[in-house]
Amino acid sequence: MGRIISIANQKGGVGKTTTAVNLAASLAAAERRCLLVDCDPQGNATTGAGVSRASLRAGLYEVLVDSLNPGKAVVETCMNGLHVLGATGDMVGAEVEMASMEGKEFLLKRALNGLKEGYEFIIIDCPPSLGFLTINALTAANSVLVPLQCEYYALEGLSQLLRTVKAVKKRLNPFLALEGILLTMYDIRNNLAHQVAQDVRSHFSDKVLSTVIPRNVKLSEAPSHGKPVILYDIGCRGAQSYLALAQELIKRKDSG
Amino acid sequence: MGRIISIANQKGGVGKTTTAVNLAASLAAAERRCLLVDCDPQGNATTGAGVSRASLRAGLYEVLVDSLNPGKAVVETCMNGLHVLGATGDMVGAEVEMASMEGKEFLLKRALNGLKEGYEFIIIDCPPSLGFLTINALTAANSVLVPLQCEYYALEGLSQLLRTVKAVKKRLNPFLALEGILLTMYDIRNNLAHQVAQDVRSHFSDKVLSTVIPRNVKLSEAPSHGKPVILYDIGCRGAQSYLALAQELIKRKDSG
Ligand SMILES: Nc1ncnc2c1ncn2[C@@H]1O[C@H](COP(=O)(O)OP(=O)(O)OP(=O)(O)O)[C@@H](O)[C@H]1O
Ligand SMILES: Nc1ncnc2c1ncn2[C@@H]1O[C@H](COP(=O)(O)OP(=O)(O)OP(=O)(O)O)[C@@H](O)[C@H]1O
Ligand SMILES: [Mg+2]
Ligand SMILES: [Mg+2]
Repeated sequence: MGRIISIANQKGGVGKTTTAVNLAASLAAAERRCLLVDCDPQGNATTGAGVSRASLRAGLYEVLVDSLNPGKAVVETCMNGLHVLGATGDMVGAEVEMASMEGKEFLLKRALNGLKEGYEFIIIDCPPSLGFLTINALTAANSVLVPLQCEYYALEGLSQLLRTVKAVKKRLNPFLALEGILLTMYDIRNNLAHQVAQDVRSHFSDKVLSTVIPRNVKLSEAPSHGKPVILYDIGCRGAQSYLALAQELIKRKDSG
Repeated sequence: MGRIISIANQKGGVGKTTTAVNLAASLAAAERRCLLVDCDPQGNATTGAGVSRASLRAGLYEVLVDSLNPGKAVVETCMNGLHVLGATGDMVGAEVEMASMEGKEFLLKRALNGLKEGYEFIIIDCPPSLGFLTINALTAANSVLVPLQCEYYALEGLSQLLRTVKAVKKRLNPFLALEGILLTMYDIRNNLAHQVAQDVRSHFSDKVLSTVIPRNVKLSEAPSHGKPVILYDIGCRGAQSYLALAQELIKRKDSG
């Protein structure tokens, strides 16, 4: 039964897409069938996984707004065991259209119900906002993974995000758990990163995932080649850290 | 008469807030009175300019949604000639409330009309989305400055943003011009940055501003001290690049 994990943080540029694409690919590499859902109109997760947005006949927009059968929008990727439900250009208009639909917060949850059987993990990439698309992703998810860039502005937004997660848990999804806070772009030479990491660990202790993602230029180069980093350069520190993250989450799931 | 420049890009984490705060401070240092408007519910520009969000009696939310006189929400900062119209916690609900208001795209334009006389520049920081708040900022502005991180995903979103700017110019603000594309977080050691910069210069040639902002850790440290970078460490490359940007924009304005 698919475990649905949403990758969310309204702060921009913290590594949500990089985490969604590379975690999904690392789970597939560990032979856990995985579906990557791109819930961001920017469509970065779609391209980062090597799927050409222009070639998609249908994507999440058609599933949410036109009630297309989600199975018809899922495509394969260059990796065995990794499928993508992508974001086409239409997604830019999705939030406005969804706002007036019946049961607007549950559209994604309902769409994924039919797909859960076929995957062990479903990973959802969210846009940098707390609008309808992110609310839909939190309502559909078993848990939320929060990438946190080790920078000052990123720390500022964390309490707002955790308040929103609590509100969604209370009103829309009582099963929503915090999978954890993932420290990203961690540069050991940078004092600020140490300070932010210490701050977060002292406030949120056991909620901080033990895997830390280092700043690694290969992670930002891989998307320009349309590949997850484990296919671009499996030996680099970026790839190794996402493979470790996948193992950490698999152990949690298997031990229930 | 105040020239209104919106700092916009729906891609997250590209340096919008860092540019808004440090450009506004650099303009004030050049004795051009400047108002910084925080149109992002995250409120990073408010804190980055040294204003405590909790201490604000009123902010942009009260001005847009409750029709408060904007002059009553403007506060001074630790720098002469730099004022802030900040974002309080209520801003999280602004977009939903504005969606049902009369003339919803013109709310910010109308609010700033009364303030333009008192400043030579008004700089507006936008959230990482193309929703109502960003549309309001583009409708109120004389021009839009687009910070572009020299990374692959950031390049992907540029054409969508420029389409939105054209659409706003056609339907809501015929005077809207592109101030320019500002290359940010430019790391000369990084091949990808060179490639992206070359790509952008070949596609957009004269629209790329001559000032380039280098990656510089002082720029990410300054906000944790509640100061624009020119007050934190004026000699660093980050501060020098924003002082140069201010000069580039002043020359353009003065030569009309
Ligand atoms: N650990 C890392 N080391 C180096 N670069 C990284 C790392 N993680 C992400 N990046 C790069 O930083 C930029 C921001 O990351 P990404 O786009 O994944 O963040 P995001 O949170 O999804 O952004 P948005 O808020 O726009 O959706 C991208 O260009 C990406 O390639
Ligand atoms: N030139 C630079 N060198 C080093 N760090 C930078 C630079 N510019 C910005 N930063 C840091 O990178 C992060 C992202 O920048 P910033 O928050 O200004 O982007 P933004 O576009 O406003 O993000 P959002 O989309 O969330 O509003 C911040 O932590 C900031 O301190
Ligand atoms: Mg993203
Ligand atoms: Mg910002």
